[in-house]
Amino acid sequence: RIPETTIRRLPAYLRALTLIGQDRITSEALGQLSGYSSEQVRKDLAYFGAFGTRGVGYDAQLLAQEIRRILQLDHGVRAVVVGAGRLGTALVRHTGETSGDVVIAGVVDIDPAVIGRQVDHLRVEPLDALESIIRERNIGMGIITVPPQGAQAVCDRLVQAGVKAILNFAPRALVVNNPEVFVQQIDLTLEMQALAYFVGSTERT
Amino acid sequence: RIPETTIRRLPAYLRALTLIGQDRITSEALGQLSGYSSEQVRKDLAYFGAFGTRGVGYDAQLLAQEIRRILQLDHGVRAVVVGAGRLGTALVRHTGETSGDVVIAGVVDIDPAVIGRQVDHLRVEPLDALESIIRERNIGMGIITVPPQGAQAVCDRLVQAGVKAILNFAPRALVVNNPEVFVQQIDLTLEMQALAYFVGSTERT
Ligand SMILES: NC(=O)c1ccc[n+]([C@@H]2O[C@H](COP(=O)([O-])OP(=O)(O)OC[C@H]3O[C@@H](n4cnc5c(N)ncnc54)[C@H](O)[C@@H]3O)[C@@H](O)[C@H]2O)c1
Ligand SMILES: NC(=O)c1ccc[n+]([C@@H]2O[C@H](COP(=O)([O-])OP(=O)(O)OC[C@H]3O[C@@H](n4cnc5c(N)ncnc54)[C@H](O)[C@@H]3O)[C@@H](O)[C@H]2O)c1
Repeated sequence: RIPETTIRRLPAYLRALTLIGQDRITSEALGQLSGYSSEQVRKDLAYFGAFGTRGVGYDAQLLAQEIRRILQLDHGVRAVVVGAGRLGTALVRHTGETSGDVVIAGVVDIDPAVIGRQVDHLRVEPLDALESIIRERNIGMGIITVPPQGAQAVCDRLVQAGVKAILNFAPRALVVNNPEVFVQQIDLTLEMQALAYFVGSTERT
Repeated sequence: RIPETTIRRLPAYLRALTLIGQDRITSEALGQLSGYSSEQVRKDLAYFGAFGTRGVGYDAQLLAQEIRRILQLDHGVRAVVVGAGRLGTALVRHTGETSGDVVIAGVVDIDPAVIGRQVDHLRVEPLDALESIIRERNIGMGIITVPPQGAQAVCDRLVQAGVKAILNFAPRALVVNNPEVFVQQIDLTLEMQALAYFVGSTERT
Protein backbone atom coordinates (compact mmCIF):
# COMPACT_ATOMS: atom_id res chain seq x y z
CA ARG A 1 0.00 0.00 0.00
CA ILE A 2 1.09 3.58 -0.77
CA PRO A 3 1.50 5.76 2.36
CA GLU A 4 -1.08 8.51 2.87
CA THR A 5 1.61 11.22 2.90
CA THR A 6 2.65 10.12 -0.59
CA ILE A 7 -0.96 10.12 -1.81
CA ARG A 8 -1.35 13.71 -0.56
CA ARG A 9 1.57 14.82 -2.76
CA LEU A 10 0.36 13.13 -5.94
CA PRO A 11 -2.07 15.90 -7.05
CA ALA A 12 0.76 18.44 -6.97
CA TYR A 13 2.82 16.12 -9.21
CA LEU A 14 -0.15 15.64 -11.50
CA ARG A 15 -0.71 19.39 -11.72
CA ALA A 16 2.96 19.89 -12.58
CA LEU A 17 2.81 17.18 -15.27
CA THR A 18 -0.23 18.77 -16.92
CA LEU A 19 1.49 22.20 -16.85
CA ILE A 20 4.74 21.21 -18.54
CA GLY A 21 3.41 19.62 -21.75
CA GLN A 22 6.74 17.84 -22.42
CA ASP A 23 7.29 14.16 -23.16
CA ARG A 24 9.85 13.50 -20.43
CA ILE A 25 10.52 15.02 -17.05
CA THR A 26 13.28 14.57 -14.47
CA SER A 27 12.64 14.23 -10.73
CA GLU A 28 14.48 17.57 -10.28
CA ALA A 29 12.09 19.38 -12.63
CA LEU A 30 9.04 17.65 -11.13
CA GLY A 31 10.25 18.61 -7.66
CA GLN A 32 10.88 22.21 -8.70
CA LEU A 33 7.39 22.57 -10.24
CA SER A 34 5.52 20.89 -7.39
CA GLY A 35 7.52 22.25 -4.45
CA TYR A 36 9.19 19.04 -3.20
CA SER A 37 12.80 17.81 -3.18
CA SER A 38 13.90 15.51 -6.02
CA GLU A 39 14.64 12.75 -3.45
CA GLN A 40 11.05 13.02 -2.18
CA VAL A 41 9.75 12.76 -5.76
CA ARG A 42 11.84 9.67 -6.53
CA LYS A 43 10.83 8.00 -3.26
CA ASP A 44 7.12 8.68 -3.83
CA LEU A 45 7.07 7.49 -7.43
CA ALA A 46 9.00 4.33 -6.56
CA TYR A 47 6.07 3.26 -4.33
CA PHE A 48 4.06 2.47 -7.41
CA GLY A 49 6.92 1.17 -9.49
CA ALA A 50 7.63 4.32 -11.52
CA PHE A 51 11.38 4.45 -12.03
CA GLY A 52 12.99 7.13 -14.14
CA THR A 53 15.97 6.57 -16.43
CA ARG A 54 19.09 8.27 -15.05
CA GLY A 55 19.66 11.59 -16.82
CA VAL A 56 16.48 11.26 -18.94
CA GLY A 57 13.75 11.11 -16.33
CA TYR A 58 10.21 9.78 -16.52
CA ASP A 59 7.71 9.45 -19.36
CA ALA A 60 5.40 12.35 -18.45
CA GLN A 61 2.33 10.89 -20.19
CA LEU A 62 2.62 7.46 -18.55
CA LEU A 63 3.30 8.99 -15.15
CA ALA A 64 0.23 11.23 -15.33
CA GLN A 65 -1.94 8.26 -16.35
CA GLU A 66 -0.58 6.20 -13.47
CA ILE A 67 -1.25 8.95 -10.92
CA ARG A 68 -4.79 9.45 -12.22
CA ARG A 69 -5.39 5.73 -11.86
CA ILE A 70 -4.09 5.68 -8.27
CA LEU A 71 -6.11 8.75 -7.28
CA GLN A 72 -9.12 7.11 -8.94
CA LEU A 73 -9.66 10.34 -10.82
CA ASP A 74 -10.82 8.54 -13.92
CA HIS A 75 -14.10 7.84 -12.16
CA GLY A 76 -14.49 11.60 -11.55
CA VAL A 77 -15.36 12.55 -8.00
CA ARG A 78 -18.47 14.54 -7.24
CA ALA A 79 -18.79 16.99 -4.34
CA VAL A 80 -21.45 19.11 -2.65
CA VAL A 81 -20.71 22.55 -1.13
CA VAL A 82 -22.64 23.36 2.06
CA GLY A 83 -22.78 27.14 2.64
CA ALA A 84 -23.16 29.37 -0.42
CA GLY A 85 -21.61 32.45 1.15
CA ARG A 86 -18.51 34.29 -0.03
CA LEU A 87 -16.06 31.41 0.31
CA GLY A 88 -18.48 28.72 -0.91
CA THR A 89 -19.41 30.75 -3.98
CA ALA A 90 -15.77 31.60 -4.76
CA LEU A 91 -14.93 27.88 -4.58
CA VAL A 92 -17.80 26.78 -6.86
CA ARG A 93 -16.86 29.40 -9.47
CA HIS A 94 -13.14 28.65 -9.27
CA THR A 95 -13.61 24.87 -9.51
CA GLY A 96 -15.89 25.39 -12.49
CA GLU A 97 -13.18 27.43 -14.25
CA THR A 98 -10.22 25.18 -13.43
CA SER A 99 -10.24 21.88 -15.24
CA GLY A 100 -9.91 19.44 -12.37
CA ASP A 101 -11.19 16.00 -11.67
CA VAL A 102 -13.51 16.97 -8.87
CA VAL A 103 -16.89 18.18 -10.08
CA ILE A 104 -19.12 20.24 -7.80
CA ALA A 105 -22.53 18.69 -8.37
CA GLY A 106 -24.55 20.67 -5.82
CA VAL A 107 -24.52 23.68 -3.47
CA VAL A 108 -26.92 24.20 -0.54
CA ASP A 109 -27.68 26.91 2.02
CA ILE A 110 -30.19 27.69 4.80
CA ASP A 111 -30.75 31.37 4.02
CA PRO A 112 -33.92 31.92 1.92
CA ALA A 113 -32.27 35.02 0.40
CA VAL A 114 -29.47 32.84 -1.02
CA ILE A 115 -31.51 29.77 -2.08
CA GLY A 116 -32.36 29.88 -5.80
CA ARG A 117 -29.35 32.05 -6.70
CA GLN A 118 -27.36 30.99 -9.78
CA VAL A 119 -23.67 30.22 -9.07
CA ASP A 120 -21.75 29.19 -12.19
CA HIS A 121 -23.54 26.08 -13.60
CA LEU A 122 -25.53 25.43 -10.38
CA ARG A 123 -28.52 26.90 -8.56
CA VAL A 124 -28.36 27.11 -4.73
CA GLU A 125 -30.74 24.55 -3.17
CA PRO A 126 -32.10 24.32 0.38
CA LEU A 127 -30.15 22.41 3.06
CA ASP A 128 -33.19 20.11 3.45
CA ALA A 129 -32.46 18.65 0.03
CA LEU A 130 -28.89 17.64 1.05
CA GLU A 131 -29.58 13.92 1.53
CA SER A 132 -31.48 13.45 -1.72
CA ILE A 133 -28.82 15.47 -3.66
CA ILE A 134 -26.06 13.19 -2.30
CA ARG A 135 -28.01 10.02 -3.13
CA GLU A 136 -29.34 11.01 -6.57
CA ARG A 137 -26.10 12.59 -7.89
CA ASN A 138 -23.76 9.92 -6.44
CA ILE A 139 -21.80 12.45 -4.39
CA GLY A 140 -18.80 11.18 -2.39
CA MET A 141 -17.37 14.41 -0.95
CA GLY A 142 -18.71 17.24 1.21
CA ILE A 143 -17.17 20.73 1.40
CA ILE A 144 -18.14 22.76 4.48
CA THR A 145 -18.11 26.57 4.16
CA VAL A 146 -20.59 27.53 6.90
CA PRO A 147 -19.88 29.57 10.07
CA PRO A 148 -18.20 27.56 12.86
CA GLN A 149 -21.30 27.08 15.03
CA GLY A 150 -23.10 25.20 12.24
CA ALA A 151 -20.20 23.03 11.10
CA GLN A 152 -20.56 19.94 13.33
CA ALA A 153 -24.28 19.50 12.56
CA VAL A 154 -23.56 19.80 8.84
CA CYS A 155 -20.73 17.28 9.18
CA ASP A 156 -23.05 14.79 10.93
CA ARG A 157 -25.58 15.04 8.11
CA LEU A 158 -22.91 14.53 5.46
CA VAL A 159 -21.54 11.42 7.23
CA GLN A 160 -25.05 10.07 7.75
CA ALA A 161 -25.82 10.60 4.05
CA GLY A 162 -22.79 8.49 3.11
CA VAL A 163 -20.05 10.85 1.92
CA LYS A 164 -16.53 9.41 2.34
CA ALA A 165 -14.46 12.61 2.47
CA ILE A 166 -15.02 16.06 3.97
CA LEU A 167 -13.09 19.26 3.30
CA ASN A 168 -13.77 21.59 6.23
CA PHE A 169 -13.09 25.34 6.06
CA ALA A 170 -15.00 26.31 9.20
CA PRO A 171 -12.60 27.03 12.10
CA ARG A 172 -13.94 24.21 14.23
CA ALA A 173 -12.39 20.74 14.80
CA LEU A 174 -15.00 18.21 13.63
CA VAL A 175 -15.74 14.96 15.44
CA VAL A 176 -16.45 12.01 13.11
CA ASN A 177 -17.06 8.53 14.57
CA ASN A 178 -16.99 6.68 11.25
CA PRO A 179 -13.44 5.49 10.44
CA GLU A 180 -14.33 5.23 6.72
CA VAL A 181 -14.80 8.98 6.46
CA PHE A 182 -11.69 11.11 5.95
CA VAL A 183 -11.82 14.73 7.17
CA GLN A 184 -9.34 17.33 5.95
CA GLN A 185 -9.22 20.63 7.82
CA ILE A 186 -8.19 23.68 5.77
CA ASP A 187 -6.80 26.79 7.35
CA LEU A 188 -5.42 29.42 5.01
CA THR A 189 -4.02 31.41 7.94
CA LEU A 190 -1.50 28.57 8.33
CA GLU A 191 -0.27 29.32 4.82
CA MET A 192 0.12 32.96 5.80
CA GLN A 193 2.03 31.99 8.94
CA ALA A 194 4.38 29.80 6.96
CA LEU A 195 5.09 32.73 4.67
CA ALA A 196 5.72 35.02 7.63
CA TYR A 197 9.12 33.42 8.00
CA PHE A 198 10.17 34.61 4.55
CA VAL A 199 9.07 38.12 5.38
CA GLY A 200 10.79 38.16 8.75
CA SER A 201 14.18 36.91 7.67
CA THR A 202 14.66 39.86 5.35
CA GLU A 203 12.52 42.33 7.27
CA ARG A 204 13.07 45.86 6.06
CA THR A 205 14.68 47.92 8.79
CA ARG B 1 20.12 26.69 8.72
CA ILE B 2 16.72 25.00 9.03
CA PRO B 3 15.49 23.52 5.70
CA GLU B 4 12.56 25.30 4.04
CA THR B 5 10.42 22.14 4.08
CA THR B 6 10.78 22.07 7.88
CA ILE B 7 9.86 25.76 8.17
CA ARG B 8 6.69 25.09 6.15
CA ARG B 9 5.56 22.51 8.71
CA LEU B 10 6.19 24.66 11.79
CA PRO B 11 2.87 26.62 11.69
CA ALA B 12 0.94 23.33 11.80
CA TYR B 13 2.96 22.29 14.90
CA LEU B 14 2.33 25.72 16.44
CA ARG B 15 -1.39 25.48 15.74
CA ALA B 16 -1.47 22.03 17.36
CA LEU B 17 0.43 23.31 20.42
CA THR B 18 -2.00 26.19 20.92
CA LEU B 19 -4.99 23.80 20.57
CA ILE B 20 -3.91 21.24 23.16
CA GLY B 21 -3.43 23.46 26.20
CA GLN B 22 -1.34 20.80 28.00
CA ASP B 23 2.09 21.20 29.60
CA ARG B 24 3.81 18.35 27.78
CA ILE B 25 3.30 16.73 24.39
CA THR B 26 4.84 13.70 22.73
CA SER B 27 5.98 13.64 19.10
CA GLU B 28 3.21 11.07 18.44
CA ALA B 29 0.53 13.44 19.73
CA LEU B 30 2.04 16.42 17.92
CA GLY B 31 2.17 14.40 14.72
CA GLN B 32 -1.41 13.21 15.13
CA LEU B 33 -2.72 16.77 15.67
CA SER B 34 -0.72 18.35 12.86
CA GLY B 35 -0.96 15.57 10.27
CA TYR B 36 2.68 14.40 10.13
CA SER B 37 4.45 11.23 11.24
CA SER B 38 6.13 11.24 14.66
CA GLU B 39 9.52 10.61 12.96
CA GLN B 40 8.98 13.72 10.84
CA VAL B 41 8.13 15.73 13.97
CA ARG B 42 11.25 14.56 15.83
CA LYS B 43 13.46 15.23 12.82
CA ASP B 44 12.07 18.75 12.34
CA LEU B 45 12.32 19.76 15.98
CA ALA B 46 15.87 18.44 16.27
CA TYR B 47 16.96 21.00 13.65
CA PHE B 48 16.63 23.71 16.23
CA GLY B 49 17.82 21.67 19.16
CA ALA B 50 14.45 20.72 20.65
CA PHE B 51 14.80 17.20 22.00
CA GLY B 52 11.96 15.52 23.85
CA THR B 53 12.42 13.23 26.84
CA ARG B 54 11.62 9.61 25.95
CA GLY B 55 8.12 8.75 27.13
CA VAL B 56 7.41 12.25 28.43
CA GLY B 57 7.75 14.35 25.31
CA TYR B 58 8.40 18.06 24.92
CA ASP B 59 7.58 21.09 27.06
CA ALA B 60 4.67 22.50 25.04
CA GLN B 61 5.14 26.08 26.26
CA LEU B 62 8.86 26.24 25.47
CA LEU B 63 8.35 24.57 22.10
CA ALA B 64 5.66 27.08 21.07
CA GLN B 65 7.91 29.97 22.10
CA GLU B 66 10.81 28.55 20.13
CA ILE B 67 8.69 28.08 16.98
CA ARG B 68 7.30 31.61 17.23
CA ARG B 69 10.85 32.93 17.51
CA ILE B 70 12.00 30.98 14.43
CA LEU B 71 8.98 32.07 12.39
CA GLN B 72 9.64 35.63 13.57
CA LEU B 73 6.01 35.79 14.59
CA ASP B 74 6.77 37.91 17.61
CA HIS B 75 7.38 40.85 15.29
CA GLY B 76 3.89 40.31 13.86
CA VAL B 77 3.71 40.20 10.08
CA ARG B 78 1.47 42.62 8.22
CA ALA B 79 -0.22 41.82 4.91
CA VAL B 80 -2.28 43.58 2.24
CA VAL B 81 -5.08 41.83 0.29
CA VAL B 82 -5.41 42.88 -3.37
CA GLY B 83 -8.91 42.10 -4.71
CA ALA B 84 -11.85 42.60 -2.34
CA GLY B 85 -14.16 40.16 -4.07
CA ARG B 86 -15.72 37.05 -2.57
CA LEU B 87 -12.46 35.23 -1.73
CA GLY B 88 -10.58 38.36 -0.61
CA THR B 89 -13.42 39.44 1.68
CA ALA B 90 -13.83 35.93 3.13
CA LEU B 91 -10.10 35.88 3.90
CA VAL B 92 -10.06 39.30 5.59
CA ARG B 93 -13.04 38.37 7.76
CA HIS B 94 -11.68 34.92 8.62
CA THR B 95 -8.20 36.22 9.49
CA GLY B 96 -9.77 38.90 11.69
CA GLU B 97 -11.71 36.21 13.60
CA THR B 98 -8.88 33.69 13.98
CA SER B 99 -6.17 34.78 16.36
CA GLY B 100 -3.09 34.42 14.21
CA ASP B 101 0.18 36.21 13.89
CA VAL B 102 -0.42 37.66 10.48
CA VAL B 103 -2.44 40.87 10.58
CA ILE B 104 -4.22 42.12 7.46
CA ALA B 105 -3.43 45.82 7.51
CA GLY B 106 -5.02 46.84 4.19
CA VAL B 107 -7.35 45.71 1.38
CA VAL B 108 -7.54 47.31 -2.09
CA ASP B 109 -9.64 46.96 -5.25
CA ILE B 110 -10.13 48.64 -8.65
CA ASP B 111 -13.93 48.55 -8.76
CA PRO B 112 -15.46 51.89 -7.64
CA ALA B 113 -18.54 49.97 -6.41
CA VAL B 114 -16.33 48.03 -3.96
CA ILE B 115 -13.98 50.82 -2.83
CA GLY B 116 -15.13 52.37 0.47
CA ARG B 117 -16.94 49.21 1.64
CA GLN B 118 -16.32 48.14 5.25
CA VAL B 119 -14.82 44.63 5.61
CA ASP B 120 -14.27 43.63 9.23
CA HIS B 121 -11.93 46.26 10.75
CA LEU B 122 -10.86 47.67 7.36
CA ARG B 123 -12.32 49.86 4.60
CA VAL B 124 -11.57 48.91 0.96
CA GLU B 125 -9.13 51.41 -0.57
CA PRO B 126 -8.27 52.05 -4.23
CA LEU B 127 -5.48 50.06 -5.91
CA ASP B 128 -3.67 53.38 -6.57
CA ALA B 129 -2.98 53.67 -2.85
CA LEU B 130 -1.19 50.28 -2.76
CA GLU B 131 2.38 51.61 -2.66
CA SER B 132 1.73 54.18 0.08
CA ILE B 133 -0.23 51.60 2.16
CA ILE B 134 2.71 49.17 1.97
CA ARG B 135 5.24 51.87 2.93
CA GLU B 136 3.24 53.62 5.70
CA ARG B 137 1.95 50.44 7.38
CA ASN B 138 5.24 48.47 7.10
CA ILE B 139 3.61 45.66 5.12
CA GLY B 140 5.81 42.68 4.20
CA MET B 141 3.29 40.34 2.53
CA GLY B 142 0.89 40.60 -0.40
CA ILE B 143 -2.17 38.34 -0.90
CA ILE B 144 -3.53 38.22 -4.47
CA THR B 145 -7.25 37.45 -4.91
CA VAL B 146 -7.92 39.07 -8.30
CA PRO B 147 -8.97 37.33 -11.55
CA PRO B 148 -6.09 35.60 -13.38
CA GLN B 149 -5.64 38.24 -16.09
CA GLY B 150 -4.79 40.93 -13.51
CA ALA B 151 -2.52 38.84 -11.29
CA GLN B 152 0.91 39.39 -12.89
CA ALA B 153 0.55 43.20 -12.97
CA VAL B 154 -0.52 43.19 -9.31
CA CYS B 155 2.43 40.95 -8.47
CA ASP B 156 4.86 43.33 -10.20
CA ARG B 157 3.54 46.28 -8.17
CA LEU B 158 3.82 44.34 -4.90
CA VAL B 159 7.43 43.34 -5.63
CA GLN B 160 8.29 46.88 -6.72
CA ALA B 161 6.77 48.24 -3.49
CA GLY B 162 9.06 45.99 -1.44
CA VAL B 163 6.96 43.08 -0.13
CA LYS B 164 9.01 39.93 0.60
CA ALA B 165 6.31 37.25 0.35
CA ILE B 166 3.27 36.76 -1.90
CA LEU B 167 0.36 34.36 -1.43
CA ASN B 168 -1.27 33.94 -4.84
CA PHE B 169 -4.79 32.54 -5.28
CA ALA B 170 -5.26 33.51 -8.91
CA PRO B 171 -4.87 30.49 -11.23
CA ARG B 172 -1.88 31.95 -13.03
CA ALA B 173 1.83 31.10 -12.50
CA LEU B 174 3.56 34.36 -11.51
CA VAL B 175 6.98 35.41 -12.76
CA VAL B 176 9.13 37.16 -10.13
CA ASN B 177 12.68 38.20 -10.97
CA ASN B 178 13.67 39.21 -7.44
CA PRO B 179 15.21 36.23 -5.56
CA GLU B 180 14.42 37.88 -2.19
CA VAL B 181 10.67 37.56 -2.81
CA PHE B 182 9.02 34.21 -2.00
CA VAL B 183 5.83 33.34 -3.91
CA GLN B 184 3.46 30.64 -2.68
CA GLN B 185 0.75 29.47 -5.08
CA ILE B 186 -2.48 28.25 -3.48
CA ASP B 187 -4.88 25.95 -5.27
CA LEU B 188 -7.73 24.57 -3.21
CA THR B 189 -8.72 22.24 -6.06
CA LEU B 190 -5.50 20.33 -5.28
CA GLU B 191 -6.85 19.70 -1.79
CA MET B 192 -10.04 18.37 -3.35
CA GLN B 193 -8.06 16.11 -5.67
CA ALA B 194 -6.03 14.72 -2.79
CA LEU B 195 -9.28 13.88 -1.03
CA ALA B 196 -10.66 12.21 -4.14
CA TYR B 197 -8.47 9.21 -3.36
CA PHE B 198 -10.28 8.63 -0.06
CA VAL B 199 -13.62 8.76 -1.82
CA GLY B 200 -12.54 6.45 -4.60
CA SER B 201 -11.09 3.69 -2.48
CA THR B 202 -14.42 3.07 -0.77
CA GLU B 203 -16.63 4.21 -3.62
CA ARG B 204 -20.19 3.16 -3.05
CA THR B 205 -21.27 0.59 -5.59
N1 LIG C 1 -10.18 27.95 6.52
C1 LIG C 1 -9.93 29.11 5.97
O1 LIG C 1 -8.82 29.42 5.67
C2 LIG C 1 -11.08 30.07 5.74
C3 LIG C 1 -10.97 31.19 4.91
C4 LIG C 1 -12.10 32.00 4.77
C5 LIG C 1 -13.28 31.70 5.46
N2 LIG C 1 -13.33 30.60 6.28
C6 LIG C 1 -14.51 30.18 7.00
O2 LIG C 1 -15.48 29.73 6.06
C7 LIG C 1 -16.78 29.97 6.58
C8 LIG C 1 -17.58 30.76 5.57
O3 LIG C 1 -17.02 32.03 5.38
P1 LIG C 1 -17.76 33.12 4.45
O4 LIG C 1 -16.93 34.33 4.42
O5 LIG C 1 -18.12 32.49 3.15
O6 LIG C 1 -19.08 33.38 5.30
P2 LIG C 1 -20.51 33.89 4.77
O7 LIG C 1 -21.23 34.41 5.94
O8 LIG C 1 -20.30 34.76 3.57
O9 LIG C 1 -21.22 32.52 4.26
C9 LIG C 1 -21.75 31.56 5.11
C10 LIG C 1 -22.96 30.92 4.40
O10 LIG C 1 -23.34 29.73 5.11
C11 LIG C 1 -24.75 29.70 5.21
N3 LIG C 1 -25.08 28.84 6.36
C12 LIG C 1 -24.98 29.13 7.68
N4 LIG C 1 -25.31 28.03 8.41
C13 LIG C 1 -25.61 27.05 7.52
C14 LIG C 1 -26.02 25.68 7.67
N5 LIG C 1 -26.19 25.11 8.86
N6 LIG C 1 -26.23 24.96 6.55
C15 LIG C 1 -26.07 25.52 5.32
N7 LIG C 1 -25.71 26.81 5.12
C16 LIG C 1 -25.46 27.55 6.21
C17 LIG C 1 -25.16 31.15 5.36
O11 LIG C 1 -26.52 31.32 5.01
C18 LIG C 1 -24.18 31.84 4.41
O12 LIG C 1 -24.69 31.92 3.09
C19 LIG C 1 -16.58 30.67 7.92
O13 LIG C 1 -16.64 29.70 8.92
C20 LIG C 1 -15.17 31.23 7.85
O14 LIG C 1 -14.54 31.33 9.11
C21 LIG C 1 -12.26 29.80 6.40
N1 LIG D 1 -6.74 29.12 -5.51
C1 LIG D 1 -7.93 28.74 -5.16
O1 LIG D 1 -8.10 27.67 -4.66
C2 LIG D 1 -9.09 29.68 -5.42
C3 LIG D 1 -10.34 29.50 -4.82
C4 LIG D 1 -11.35 30.42 -5.12
C5 LIG D 1 -11.07 31.49 -6.00
N2 LIG D 1 -9.84 31.60 -6.57
C6 LIG D 1 -9.44 32.68 -7.46
O2 LIG D 1 -9.40 33.90 -6.71
C7 LIG D 1 -9.73 34.98 -7.57
C8 LIG D 1 -10.84 35.78 -6.97
O3 LIG D 1 -12.01 35.00 -6.90
P1 LIG D 1 -13.41 35.66 -6.41
O4 LIG D 1 -14.44 34.61 -6.43
O5 LIG D 1 -13.16 36.43 -5.14
O6 LIG D 1 -13.67 36.70 -7.59
P2 LIG D 1 -14.51 38.07 -7.52
O7 LIG D 1 -14.84 38.42 -8.92
O8 LIG D 1 -15.59 37.92 -6.52
O9 LIG D 1 -13.44 39.13 -6.95
C9 LIG D 1 -12.38 39.68 -7.68
C10 LIG D 1 -12.15 41.10 -7.18
O10 LIG D 1 -10.91 41.58 -7.70
C11 LIG D 1 -11.08 42.91 -8.13
N3 LIG D 1 -10.04 43.20 -9.12
C12 LIG D 1 -9.97 42.78 -10.41
N4 LIG D 1 -8.81 43.18 -10.96
C13 LIG D 1 -8.12 43.84 -9.99
C14 LIG D 1 -6.85 44.50 -9.96
N5 LIG D 1 -6.05 44.55 -11.01
N6 LIG D 1 -6.46 45.10 -8.81
C15 LIG D 1 -7.27 45.07 -7.71
N7 LIG D 1 -8.49 44.47 -7.69
C16 LIG D 1 -8.91 43.86 -8.82
C17 LIG D 1 -12.50 42.98 -8.65
O11 LIG D 1 -12.96 44.30 -8.66
C18 LIG D 1 -13.23 42.08 -7.64
O12 LIG D 1 -13.70 42.82 -6.54
C19 LIG D 1 -10.02 34.37 -8.92
O13 LIG D 1 -8.85 34.45 -9.70
C20 LIG D 1 -10.34 32.92 -8.62
O14 LIG D 1 -10.03 32.06 -9.69
C21 LIG D 1 -8.86 30.73 -6.28
